[in-house]
Amino acid sequence: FQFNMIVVGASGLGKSTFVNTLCGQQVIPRRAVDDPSQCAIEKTIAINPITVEIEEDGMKMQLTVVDTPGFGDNIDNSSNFAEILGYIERQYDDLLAEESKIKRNPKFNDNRIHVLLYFIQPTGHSLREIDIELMKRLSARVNIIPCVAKADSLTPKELADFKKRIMEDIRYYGIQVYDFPFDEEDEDEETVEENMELRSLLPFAVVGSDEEINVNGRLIRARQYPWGVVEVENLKHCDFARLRYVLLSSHLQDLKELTHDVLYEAYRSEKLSK
Amino acid sequence: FQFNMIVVGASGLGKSTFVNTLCGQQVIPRRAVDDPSQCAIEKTIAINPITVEIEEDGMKMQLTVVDTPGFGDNIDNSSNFAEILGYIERQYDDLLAEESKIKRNPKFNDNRIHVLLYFIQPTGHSLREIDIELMKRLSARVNIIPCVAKADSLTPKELADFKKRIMEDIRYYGIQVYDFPFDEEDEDEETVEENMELRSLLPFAVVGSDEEINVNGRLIRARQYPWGVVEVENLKHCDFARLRYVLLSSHLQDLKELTHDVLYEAYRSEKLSK
Ligand SMILES: Nc1nc2c(ncn2[C@@H]2O[C@H](COP(=O)(O)OP(=O)(O)O)[C@@H](O)[C@H]2O)c(=O)[nH]1
Ligand SMILES: Nc1nc2c(ncn2[C@@H]2O[C@H](COP(=O)(O)OP(=O)(O)O)[C@@H](O)[C@H]2O)c(=O)[nH]1
Repeated sequence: FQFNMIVVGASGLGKSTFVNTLCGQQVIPRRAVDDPSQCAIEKTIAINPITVEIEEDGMKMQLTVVDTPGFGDNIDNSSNFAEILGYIERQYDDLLAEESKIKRNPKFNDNRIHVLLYFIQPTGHSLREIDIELMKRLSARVNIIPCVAKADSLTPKELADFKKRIMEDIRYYGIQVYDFPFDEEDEDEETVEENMELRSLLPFAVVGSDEEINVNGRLIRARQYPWGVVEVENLKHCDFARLRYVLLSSHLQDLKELTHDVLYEAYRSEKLSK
Repeated sequence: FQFNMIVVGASGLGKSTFVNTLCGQQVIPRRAVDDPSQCAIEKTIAINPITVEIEEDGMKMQLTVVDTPGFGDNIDNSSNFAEILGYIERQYDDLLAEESKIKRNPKFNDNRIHVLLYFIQPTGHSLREIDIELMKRLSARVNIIPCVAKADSLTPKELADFKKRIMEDIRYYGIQVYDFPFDEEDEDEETVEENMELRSLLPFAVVGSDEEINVNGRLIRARQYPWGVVEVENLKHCDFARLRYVLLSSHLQDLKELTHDVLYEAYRSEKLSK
């Protein structure tokens, strides 16, 4: 069972922490913060796929995560787009090349990205130009699920307003995102309701943590502040648990199918007709 | 009594909220968030001085605040520097022109900026290229006090590590900031201790709020989350109260004097010797 995801967003939005939280283990190491000369200003955005074996619902799966450090830090961020899009398209090119071989490689590794989680700065205002540009350009090549990063920095009202505004921006700018599509005639009522509810949660409010805190005798992933504890799996605190279920369980298959049947096919036709 | 400050930082870092919190009144209106076509992407950074009368320690004062919306939102942010630096230098030029007049204007308004509060994204990592560039260039012209914006999104340990790293970056990149200078021989022990302690708090952890919450029967500015309440004036929650005292009381005079005796003089010599 293989699932490939890429996490995109500015540095410091909690992407590595999210990946570790999702996998339930320290997949991406904590970045050393104590050395100014070890420049945190990565002029080129390094794209690093990391594969980890995780267990979900009793099933083993290979999760490949691509973290994109350094994005958005620079005064001029235009080269970052090209890097991320280039990475996604290279995986399509690899498969295209493999499919056209006479003698195929049985060990070929399909690294096509099944979902891109786009981490949005919790500004409380609206999408930034850089978010609109990037999501628009990538949406033709990969399933995008927009997320509000560090959602614990927004009060419930701010979060609700922000989510509403983000989705209005997404519609206004014609950005295609994965919005839990369903065919009302094909699916049973329960599936329709579930998908409508997930759609209403977009963008998912993400909180992650590398720390486990003792809360009422249980050790859980949480962020401990002087004024209280944010529990990552508490649905009253954020949408992490819902997102995790969507990615690793309920919608994994749909995301893979869309990637293969729609996005890859579109790329292939464009490429072969040139 | 007149004091002029400019607040600089990316959109959505809580600058307007901070100004309202500092003044104890709604000086900068809440931005309308509900209209995608009312583009939040301000391509030019609008520099808007707002003057408000506030009372501090029983003394009336005129506080002029310059908010800088839209900074850092664009894919290419290089023109923003010029705007902010240009604004600061224009106030120096106005005074220079006024001083050289034969017949001076008794009603001349001195709008020179006495302090620039630089709001840093609470990434938890280090200064970004854009922060280093901007602070370095502005430090020759204005007193800079660096602040951690939305400090309630960092746990106590993250905040301490982040503050330490920011100050290391500031030293490493040779960025001149206002660090509560004192002359150990001139000042009394109490003043020396106070300044050393303020210096150790840099960058100031800022939290602001437009809302008043009832906490133990008192109505106080706070941010209410499902997991707890962040109290703006609580020194265990953030440094807001210390910063307010520094700006409007204890160090107001020093900031004005440095602006006039050092920064303006340096600008004047450079300008007149060309
Ligand atoms: N407030 C908040 N901080 C977070 C969250 N997740 C991670 N952080 C902190 O944000 C900082 C940067 O996190 P990191 O995962 O390295 O971000 P990345 O640069 O996007 O990979 C660290 O101090 C984390 O502990 C979150 O959900 N909420
Ligand atoms: N977490 C947090 N959010 C804040 C703080 N101050 C303001 N906000 C929220 O951040 C959003 C943007 O604030 P605003 O003052 O408009 O930011 P500006 O664009 O820098 O002027 C709003 O939803 C505010 O309520 C703060 O100290 N902490």
